Amino acid sequence: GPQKKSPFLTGESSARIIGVASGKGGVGKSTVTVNLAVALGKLGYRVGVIDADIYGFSVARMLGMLTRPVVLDNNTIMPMARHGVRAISMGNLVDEDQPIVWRGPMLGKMLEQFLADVYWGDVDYLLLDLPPGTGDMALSVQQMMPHSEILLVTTPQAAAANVAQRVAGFAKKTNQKVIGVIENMAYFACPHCGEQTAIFGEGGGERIAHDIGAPFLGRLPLTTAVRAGGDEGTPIVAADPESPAAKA
Amino acid sequence: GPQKKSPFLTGESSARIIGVASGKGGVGKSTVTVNLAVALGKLGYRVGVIDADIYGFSVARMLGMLTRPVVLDNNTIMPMARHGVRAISMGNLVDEDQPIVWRGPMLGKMLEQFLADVYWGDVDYLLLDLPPGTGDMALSVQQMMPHSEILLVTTPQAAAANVAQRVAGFAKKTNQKVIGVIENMAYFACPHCGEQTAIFGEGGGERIAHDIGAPFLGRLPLTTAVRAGGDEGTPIVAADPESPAAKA
Ligand SMILES: Nc1ncnc2c1ncn2[C@@H]1O[C@H](COP(=O)(O)OP(=O)(O)O)[C@@H](O)[C@H]1O
Ligand SMILES: Nc1ncnc2c1ncn2[C@@H]1O[C@H](COP(=O)(O)OP(=O)(O)O)[C@@H](O)[C@H]1O
Ligand SMILES: [Zn+2]
Repeated sequence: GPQKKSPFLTGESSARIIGVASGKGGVGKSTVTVNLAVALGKLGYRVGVIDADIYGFSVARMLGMLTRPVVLDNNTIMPMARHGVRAISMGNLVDEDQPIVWRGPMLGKMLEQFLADVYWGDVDYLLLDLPPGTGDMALSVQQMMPHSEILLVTTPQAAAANVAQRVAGFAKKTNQKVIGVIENMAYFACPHCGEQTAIFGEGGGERIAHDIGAPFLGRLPLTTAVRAGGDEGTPIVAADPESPAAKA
Repeated sequence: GPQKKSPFLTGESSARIIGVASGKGGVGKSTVTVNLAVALGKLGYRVGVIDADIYGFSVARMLGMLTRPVVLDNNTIMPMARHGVRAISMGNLVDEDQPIVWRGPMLGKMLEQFLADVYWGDVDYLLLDLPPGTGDMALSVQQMMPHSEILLVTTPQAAAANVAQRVAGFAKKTNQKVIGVIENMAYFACPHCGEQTAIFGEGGGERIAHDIGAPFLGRLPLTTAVRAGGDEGTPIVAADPESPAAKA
């Protein structure tokens, strides 16, 4: 059918649209998206977050907003709001144990609904937590919002950095700017003796940033607190603004 | 077009077909698939591995077989063979930095090609390293091979266990048996002082196994050796059969 109307699709909105991508799953895209959103909110920006990982939705849990959204008479969906951030996720529409068994084209339709039917108001940033891979959703985001930018998240090892590099190759083909690379799970500092171990290796983040000509935005350590914050719905930035992980 | 002929699709093959799934990416599906395959090979079984993660392919690197396959005159593809395992991956067909930018229906076609055009011979086990999510590939595997079974991999935290439970819900709907749950990255033993930290929390594996009524098959620790083996193409089972990680 005809594409729905949304300020993000018609160009009326002046919001910066940033897709947080990695190619590989489990490297910390959702964690970085949620913490970045809360950090931007604390700086006074109005921020929206769309959980575009339809099968592997996790933003609702990570922001502690696993309830259903308010839907107005005209079918407008009010976004969830917590920690100074507005957000919407499949986690707000179905139970967490409910598998979403859809084929590719449904993903783009869902994204359209999140963009057009949710009342975002005037946001400065719209962050999209992208699913792993360079398939249907990545293609839909690029086709619907060609001016969106990409923030690349990787862990240090070659296996993850190579997949992230494939995303950069995809972004290049579609003229989306990669605004930078964040390396997550860079090291683990033992809580007992303080020694650091590079469990996932070293250097992958800087290597890709160099290869693709994008700024390297820094490293985040692997910490139990970051993981616990994600499980409990209190992002580390909100929980402990002073910690080095939050400042990165 | 008409479905290609393959012993795995016509039921001629007596191989046990096991999809290694998790729902979430980055929890260790590929690592478990590759190590399980090598371990079965060491026990004398003939094992084939299909890297069904088309966008996030990593099996070729993990088995140290990043070269191109031999293709016979009649377009039959000879599988790669290393560490006593036969395997095929997108990593054998394209360069590692090459993004695969396909929509959903292409995924099923690629799976069909891996099943029908590759000369697997008589294998006892066919392991499928599944992509994250419950989308096109999961649906294609279930439709093409309804008797395939699912091995579920999760990490201990709630966020990952919930997504794995969605896969179990999907398997139930499609009558695929879940043969068991493996919990990966269960704890990290500091190489300096030996103390263990449950970085990713505890209990997710056992909780899902209990909830879905499937056997809990054990825990694997988070070790630098497992990660390094994956990056260098020498699976830990092949590298150090005595280590506790390999025995699980
Ligand atoms: N820096 C970190 N320290 C500890 N745990 C982390 C860190 N980053 C991510 N995690 C945990 O790792 C898991 C995967 O992260 P997630 O953000 O869901 O990755 P993705 O969105 O790439 O799949 C989550 O349970 C999360 O809490
Ligand atoms: N038990 C483990 N110890 C250390 N690293 C691991 C372990 N399991 C997986 N990894 C590493 O974590 C990353 C993700 O694992 P991978 O098998 O690719 O997950 P998936 O297939 O679920 O995306 C890889 O770099 C891998 O080497
Ligand atoms: Zn220690």
